[in-house]
Amino acid sequence: KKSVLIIGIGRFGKYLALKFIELGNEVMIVDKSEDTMTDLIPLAANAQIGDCTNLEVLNSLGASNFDICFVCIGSNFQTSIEITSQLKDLGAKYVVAKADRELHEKFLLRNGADEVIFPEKESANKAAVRLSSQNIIDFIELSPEYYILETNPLEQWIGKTIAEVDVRDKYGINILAIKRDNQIHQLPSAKHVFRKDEQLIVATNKTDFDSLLNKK
Amino acid sequence: KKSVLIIGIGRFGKYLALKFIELGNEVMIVDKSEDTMTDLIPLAANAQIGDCTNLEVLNSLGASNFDICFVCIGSNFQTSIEITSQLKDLGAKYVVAKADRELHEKFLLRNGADEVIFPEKESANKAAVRLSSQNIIDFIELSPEYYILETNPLEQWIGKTIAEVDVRDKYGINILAIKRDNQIHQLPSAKHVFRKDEQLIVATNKTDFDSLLNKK
Ligand SMILES: Nc1ncnc2c1ncn2[C@@H]1O[C@H](COP(=O)(O)OP(=O)(O)OP(=O)(O)O)[C@@H](O)[C@H]1O
Ligand SMILES: Nc1ncnc2c1ncn2[C@@H]1O[C@H](COP(=O)(O)OP(=O)(O)OP(=O)(O)O)[C@@H](O)[C@H]1O
Repeated sequence: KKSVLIIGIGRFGKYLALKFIELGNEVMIVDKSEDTMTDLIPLAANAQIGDCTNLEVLNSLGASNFDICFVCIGSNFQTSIEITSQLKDLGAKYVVAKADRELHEKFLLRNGADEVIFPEKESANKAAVRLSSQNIIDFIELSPEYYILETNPLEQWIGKTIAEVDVRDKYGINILAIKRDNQIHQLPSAKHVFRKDEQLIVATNKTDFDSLLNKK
Repeated sequence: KKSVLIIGIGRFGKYLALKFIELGNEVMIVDKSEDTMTDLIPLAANAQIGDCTNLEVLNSLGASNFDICFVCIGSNFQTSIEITSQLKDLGAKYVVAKADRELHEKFLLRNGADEVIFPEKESANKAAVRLSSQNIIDFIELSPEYYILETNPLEQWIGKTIAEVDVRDKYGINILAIKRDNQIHQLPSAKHVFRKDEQLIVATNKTDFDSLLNKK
């Protein structure tokens, strides 16, 4: 499981913390105001009150120890960029920042964010795609046990066809597409031969994927 | 394609309008302030300036003619509930409202919203699920041509097995799961026999799905 640092417990930060905790991850929450954290404190692995634009406070968090650091302060451009940039300087491995407009997105990416999330834009796009089309569903959410993910072919599959390996029955995975040289080839035929340089995009359940990982 | 009414051109409303337009839908935008709409006016099918808590203004929009009506006013609880409720009274077919906190979500659903979107919560949950797990990807976004959606078996498939129908090669669709009585059965075997009362969750590209629809 992962260790996650979440700075800024607004609405986005709070739901982020709750979901990471629900999924069994170790979460540390930080906010300058204690009130935002009261409900979460019994659930979080660690909690700290402090202003993260203060370098001493930020230093004390041990940011480089976390798998992922989040900066969830959308409404203050300067603060969020400052904190994002400092986290990177302190050796944070992966920094995800929340933006509240496109300009904000741009500057965060230029100043240390490995990834930026802009909730209004993301959920508006998703809603339009889903409602614009007949019956389109966000399948991943239908079945929390069912994953769609990217993985490499097993060594023992290289040179064999999908049919020969019999991935569906032998391994419980469904190959949706094959990615090679950044190109995606959908619904590969059963005669497709596995190659070392490709990535498989598969649908599978957690149990089967875990046992697949154990076979690597 | 669909006809969409979007009331409230804040950030969520703006990206919603842009994406629906990009996907070829007919969009009417409404806001009490003209500035929010200037960039969109050349692209939208229709635009109106007006306060939608004013019943005359709301009446003039012809809400019942649209496939979907959106109320994208997150920061004013009363206004968004008022407008949502009025739209339903005016015969709107499907009303989607934006909420900015859980209480807001609850009241919107109780007062006319067929569906509520809470961007901060939705994108926080999605980010946590994706980053909590190794390699999990939001596959739908990888390939905008590739859809995951729900559909019925064709009449001519009923009573036959997946293998007999040869859905993958003959129809270009990949059956991820079968839904029956609200239960989801993942990765159905090739021997599964199609029944009239089930829903198929499939992965396919737009072209193949369109031709599938034409065979119904
Ligand atoms: N310098 C700081 N150090 C620590 N926490 C901070 C700092 N500045 C703001 N915060 C906290 O971050 C949280 C989120 O901030 P803010 O409300 O500005 O962001 P937001 O993105 O608009 O929030 P939401 O997720 O609700 O949309 C607040 O609880 C606030 O107390
Ligand atoms: N009564 C009204 N009639 C028409 N438009 C309105 C009305 N009230 C608010 N609006 C418009 O709705 C838009 C969005 O409102 P507001 O900023 O309150 O929502 P928001 O959900 O916080 O926005 P965002 O999508 O940016 O997060 C604004 O452009 C505003 O002018």
